Amino acid sequence: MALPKAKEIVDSTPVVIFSKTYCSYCSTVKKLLTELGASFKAIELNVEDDGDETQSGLAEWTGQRSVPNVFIGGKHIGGCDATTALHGAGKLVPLLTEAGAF
Amino acid sequence: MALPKAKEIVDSTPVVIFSKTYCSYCSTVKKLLTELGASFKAIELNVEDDGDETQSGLAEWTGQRSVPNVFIGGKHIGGCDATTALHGAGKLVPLLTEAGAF
Ligand SMILES: N[C@@H](CCC(=O)N[C@@H](CS)C(=O)NCC(=O)O)C(=O)O
Ligand SMILES: N[C@@H](CCC(=O)N[C@@H](CS)C(=O)NCC(=O)O)C(=O)O
Ligand code: FES
Repeated sequence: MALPKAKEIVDSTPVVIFSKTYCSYCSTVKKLLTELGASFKAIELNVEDDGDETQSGLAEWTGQRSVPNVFIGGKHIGGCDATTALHGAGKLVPLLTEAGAF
Repeated sequence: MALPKAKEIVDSTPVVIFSKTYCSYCSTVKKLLTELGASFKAIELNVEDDGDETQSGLAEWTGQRSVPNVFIGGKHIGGCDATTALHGAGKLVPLLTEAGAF
């Protein structure tokens, strides 16, 4: 899908996780969002045809090459640690609400 | 390296982690052992020539296909969750001590 399409999805979707299907850090974030009842779109970079290209594009755009790469309300959040830290600080649900994830 | 060599390493090394270099669950286990001061051998299956074959061999032998795949004192421990649960129950350090990891 590469960067232009990734940016389009991020701009038009409340919650987007760039992910890999085999990655436990990615499943941790998906599980958290599911438990919170938030809708999200997961883009599995190991399955997409141009997953590598997208991952490089994301690295250039956000400075983050790793997965999970999480966006809420079009805003770059970070990875698994950043997302769970926000939740620990009580800030994740407000962000999700504002983004229309519920 | 495949299964025979993997078994040989498990039998002759106090602590062995079958791992992948890019995996945060694997780094979590390595970090824990390092913090405890335990020696360990990490076999990086995404780097080894026959990593896939070894991973399949381990699946057949232990019933576990995933990484990290942890052995202490020749005994199959499990993955990241199993290892951290043992530590939470105060059982990891005694196992490591018995295996000669310190
Ligand atoms: N601290 C980061 C860790 C991110 C990380 O290291 N992700 C690994 C997978 S667990 C990764 O992207 N490895 C390289 C790759 O898969 O391309 C987080 O909280 O998300
Ligand atoms: N609950 C398991 C999770 C293990 C797991 O799902 N590992 C992933 C990587 S994080 C895996 O092996 N995926 C398939 C692969 O890499 O071949 C644990 O505690 O270790
Ligand atoms: S690949 Fe193992 S935690 Fe991401």
